[in-house]
Amino acid sequence: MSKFVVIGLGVFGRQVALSLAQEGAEVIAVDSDMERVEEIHDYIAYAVRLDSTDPSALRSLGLQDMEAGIVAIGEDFEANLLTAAYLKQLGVKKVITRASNPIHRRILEQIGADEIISPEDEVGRKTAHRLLRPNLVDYIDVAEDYKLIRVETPQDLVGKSLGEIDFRRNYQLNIISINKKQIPEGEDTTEEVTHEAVPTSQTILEPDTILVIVGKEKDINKFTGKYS
Amino acid sequence: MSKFVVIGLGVFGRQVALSLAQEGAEVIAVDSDMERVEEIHDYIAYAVRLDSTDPSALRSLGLQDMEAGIVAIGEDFEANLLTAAYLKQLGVKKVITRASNPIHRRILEQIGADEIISPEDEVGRKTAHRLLRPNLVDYIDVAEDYKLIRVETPQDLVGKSLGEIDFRRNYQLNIISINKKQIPEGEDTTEEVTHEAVPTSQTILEPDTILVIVGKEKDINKFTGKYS
Ligand SMILES: Nc1ncnc2c1ncn2[C@@H]1O[C@H](COP(=O)(O)OP(=O)(O)OP(=O)(O)O)[C@@H](O)[C@H]1O
Ligand SMILES: Nc1ncnc2c1ncn2[C@@H]1O[C@H](COP(=O)(O)OP(=O)(O)OP(=O)(O)O)[C@@H](O)[C@H]1O
Repeated sequence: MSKFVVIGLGVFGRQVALSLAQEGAEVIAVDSDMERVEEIHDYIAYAVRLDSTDPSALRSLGLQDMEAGIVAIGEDFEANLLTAAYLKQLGVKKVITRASNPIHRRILEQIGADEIISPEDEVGRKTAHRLLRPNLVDYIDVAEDYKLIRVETPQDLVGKSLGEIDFRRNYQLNIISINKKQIPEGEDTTEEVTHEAVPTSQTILEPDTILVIVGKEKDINKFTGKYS
Repeated sequence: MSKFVVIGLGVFGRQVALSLAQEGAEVIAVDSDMERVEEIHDYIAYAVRLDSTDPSALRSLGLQDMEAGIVAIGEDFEANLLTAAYLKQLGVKKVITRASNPIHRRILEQIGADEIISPEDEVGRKTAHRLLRPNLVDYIDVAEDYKLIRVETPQDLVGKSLGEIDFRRNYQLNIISINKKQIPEGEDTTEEVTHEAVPTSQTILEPDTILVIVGKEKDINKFTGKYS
C-alpha cells in the first residue's frame, strides 16, 4: 500500500492529497491551520493539525515506510525548508517540495530535496506557449482518454524489432520515442534520445532504454500490467 | 504582432509575461505593487503600476487589439473578478483568468471569462499521478526536445491516407490521434475522438479534424510553418 505524507493543504497540497487518496493511496494530510485539517477530514481519514517545523511533532507521525513526503508550503520558505530537511532526517526516502525562485530551489537541492516543483512557473510557461499558437488547439496535453507514459523497456522485448513486436496491432500502443535510461530528479533532467529519428519498424529494442508510449489508459495499463 | 496584457505579476503572471515576451510577443505587464513592476521592467519595456480594479486606469492602457488579457491575480478574488469583467467590457477578445475553487470558477464563467486556469490544481493532480507509478519514468511529459501538439488538419492533406502522406518519412512526425474539431475553453473541454483505434496507414484524413502530433520541436515548426 503506497503511503504518502502531504504537508501544507493550500490549493496545491490539497489537490495532491485528494488525488493520491482517490487512487487508493494511504495519505497523511498535515496543516497548522485547523480549518484546513477539518475541511480535508471529510475525504482523508488521517488528517492532523501540527506545525511541521516542530521535529518532534513530525516524528510522532511515524514516517518510516513513507513512499514520499510532499512539502506543499508555498509562502513561508523557512517553514518549507525546515520541513523538507526534517523529513530527510526522519528517513523519508523521497522528499518533494516547492520553490518559486531559483535561489530557494538551489537551497532546497542542497539540503537534499529529491524533487522541486513550481506549479505557477510550469503552468505560466505552458499558458504563454498556448497563447502564441492559436492554430495549435493544445500543446503538450493529449486527448482526454489518451495518455503518454515513459516506461522501462521490458526485458522480454529486448532484441526484438518494433516491426516484430507490432505495438499498434498487438497492444494498441504507439511508440513515439526511445530514450537511454536515466532516473529523473525534477524538472532539470534531460534524457538522452537513443534514436535520432522517430522509431521505425526496423528499430531494435536495446537493454536499459525507456519507451515513450501513447495509447488509451486501459491499453497502457494492460501493457504495464503484463510486463512489470 | 501578438499583443497581450498581463495583470498581476506573482509567480504565475510574471512567468506568463516573460515567456510571451521571450517569444517576441508585445506585452503590457501590470501590477499594483511598484517593486514587481520595477523588477520586470528589466525584461519588459511596457510595465505599468496601476490598480486594475480602476476602470479608467485600465482604459488608459489602450487595450483594443489585444489578442488576450491574462488576469493572474491569485489571492484577491474580488480584484480578479472586477479586472476580468472590465477587460471584457473594454473589448479584450479573450480573457484568461485564474480561480482556485469551483464557486469562483463558476462566477468567472458567468461574467464572461474565456478560460480559467488553476496552476496549483493542475500540477497537484499531475504530481499525484506521477507519484503513484514509480515504474513510469514520466507521465504526460515528453522527452526534452520532443513536443506533443494538436493542430487542425491542413486543407491540402484532406482526403489523403496517412500511408500516402507518410508523416514519419516526410515530416519526421508521428500522428498519434485524430479528433473531431472543437475549440477548447479551459480544462473542461473534451474532444470527440474520431477514430477509436490508433491511426493506421489506411486512415483517410477528414475535414474539420484535429491531428495530435508528436515530434521534435523543429520538425513541428516546419510542418506548422508550411501549412498555417
Ligand atoms: N509550519 C507549517 N506547518 C504546517 N502547515 C503549514 C506550515 N506553514 C504553512 N503551512 C500550511 O501550508 C499551506 C499552504 O501554504 P501557503 O498558504 O504558504 O501556500 P499557498 O501559496 O497559499 O498555497 P497554494 O498556492 O497551494 O494555494 C497553508 O494551508 C498553511 O497553513
Ligand atoms: N487590483 C490589483 N491591480 C493590480 N495588481 C494586483 C491587484 N491585486 C493584486 N495584484 C497583484 O497580483 C499579483 C499576484 O497576486 P497574488 O499575490 O494574489 O497572487 P499569488 O497567489 O501570490 O500569485 P502566484 O501564485 O502567481 O505567485 C501580485 O503581485 C499583486 O500585487
